[in-house]
Amino acid sequence: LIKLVGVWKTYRMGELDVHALRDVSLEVARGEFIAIMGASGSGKTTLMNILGCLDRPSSGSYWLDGEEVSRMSADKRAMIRNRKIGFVFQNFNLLPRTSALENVAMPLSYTASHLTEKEARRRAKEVLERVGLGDRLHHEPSQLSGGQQQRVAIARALVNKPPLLLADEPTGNLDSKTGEEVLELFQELNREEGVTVVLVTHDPHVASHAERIIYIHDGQIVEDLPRLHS
Amino acid sequence: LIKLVGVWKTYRMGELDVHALRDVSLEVARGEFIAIMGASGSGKTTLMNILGCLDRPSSGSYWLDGEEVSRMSADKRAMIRNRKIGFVFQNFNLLPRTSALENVAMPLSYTASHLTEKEARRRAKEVLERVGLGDRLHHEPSQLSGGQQQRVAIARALVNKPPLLLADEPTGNLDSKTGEEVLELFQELNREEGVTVVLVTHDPHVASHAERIIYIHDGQIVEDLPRLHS
Ligand SMILES: Nc1ncnc2c1ncn2[C@@H]1O[C@H](COP(=O)(O)OP(=O)(O)OP(=O)(O)O)[C@@H](O)[C@H]1O
Ligand SMILES: Nc1ncnc2c1ncn2[C@@H]1O[C@H](COP(=O)(O)OP(=O)(O)OP(=O)(O)O)[C@@H](O)[C@H]1O
Ligand SMILES: [Mg+2]
Ligand SMILES: [Mg+2]
Repeated sequence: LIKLVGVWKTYRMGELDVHALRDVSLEVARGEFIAIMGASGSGKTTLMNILGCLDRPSSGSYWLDGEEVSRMSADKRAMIRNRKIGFVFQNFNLLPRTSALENVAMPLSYTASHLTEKEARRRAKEVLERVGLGDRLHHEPSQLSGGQQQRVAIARALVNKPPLLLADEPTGNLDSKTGEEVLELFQELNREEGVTVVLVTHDPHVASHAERIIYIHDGQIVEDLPRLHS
Repeated sequence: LIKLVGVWKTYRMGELDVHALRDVSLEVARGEFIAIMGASGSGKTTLMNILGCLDRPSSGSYWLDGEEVSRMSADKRAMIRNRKIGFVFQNFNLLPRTSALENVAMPLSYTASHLTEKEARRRAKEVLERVGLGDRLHHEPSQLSGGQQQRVAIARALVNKPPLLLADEPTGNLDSKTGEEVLELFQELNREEGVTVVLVTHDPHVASHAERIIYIHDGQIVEDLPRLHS
């Protein structure tokens, strides 16, 4: 499903270059559940933004589902994102002044435009109930706790059952019980719907839910191991 | 230093009332290092916003350093915040389009206005180096990773050495090594400068750095225990 070859991402800051990713190559098969770990600033979000077609490499290639996407136009990449990728952002990126329900229903207007507004809202409600927010449907982001906002972001990424789920530290604001429920939901989608999951985390316990763990250090992949079965 | 008596915080949402805090009473002595834990949505940030004089209780009282602050005007509370409280926000609240260095130097213009701009920037630089961001001084928030932004927020809260440090999930975006360095810095300020620390966390390992742990559930304090010494 995913094939990165020789990807670099460099930011020019005046005379300095910041190499956020250096010569990254990675393959992920359909249906895998992988975790990405590494120190703060090591390049995980940069990698996720490239995988999610939100950003382009400075050099190197990215094949997603058989198409080379890194040189496509912004419009084409947006279409691919809407149809194929669910993204849980590290900083949530929810629409302010918009209820949890409407935030979660939004992707359906791109991908499932055959649904009536009523059906879209019903599906959004189901996913929100799944992450424990059935009693917060009409709250706006500013009326939600940090972990509740994170769960709205998770629900929004899942509502159109995308083939690829990219989750950037999705449990960072959740207590262990709530976090566990979210991870079990990801595992269920992976096992039962074949959703490919790529999850960035700082927490080894969260990473243990994946079958393969990739370690990034200073923009390079330094380890790529199957999880140790306990 | 801190005395809350019978504090309630209620949000009116149409016909429903959301009781974010219910009859909360709490005392924290000067120089203590306490952790607050509880499920997502249980009321931790609401409690921190009241302790930080950013918000007022719906009913009940709050004595900070001998003054009853809950009924003071917004201006008076802002003055108290600037002089006495360092706050690490769950969502960072950094100024966009402003470098890490300037974000961190900002509180000094209120509290240490005798410093020249050069001295203020030097002090900001020292704190940023302390949290491992010496090579990111001139990056703006959008040019920083999630954990780097979190560390800028931490540095800003510490730069004027406030007597009370309130930190709302300050390690949520940090890998364990970087998180440990931040917690050791808090412990050092607590031991050597007598800074009173109130830290919200979902991570029991983080909470173990405190000497007392308070558990919140559905807006109420349900446990208040000294840490088990291991
Ligand atoms: N402005 C508001 N209007 C209505 N309800 C609110 C508002 N702000 C917060 N709430 C509700 O109050 C409750 C407590 O919120 P709070 O942010 O204190 O939780 P928290 O313990 O910090 O959670 P987390 O661990 O997820 O950050 C939540 O259920 C939230 O939905
Ligand atoms: N627009 C930018 N300009 C310059 N440098 C940047 C920019 N965006 C990111 N960086 C730098 O690239 C590096 C990698 O950032 P990235 O966000 O990928 O880290 P991360 O692994 O996700 O970290 P965290 O765990 O803290 O979220 C960081 O050192 C960061 O300062
Ligand atoms: Mg990141
Ligand atoms: Mg909170």
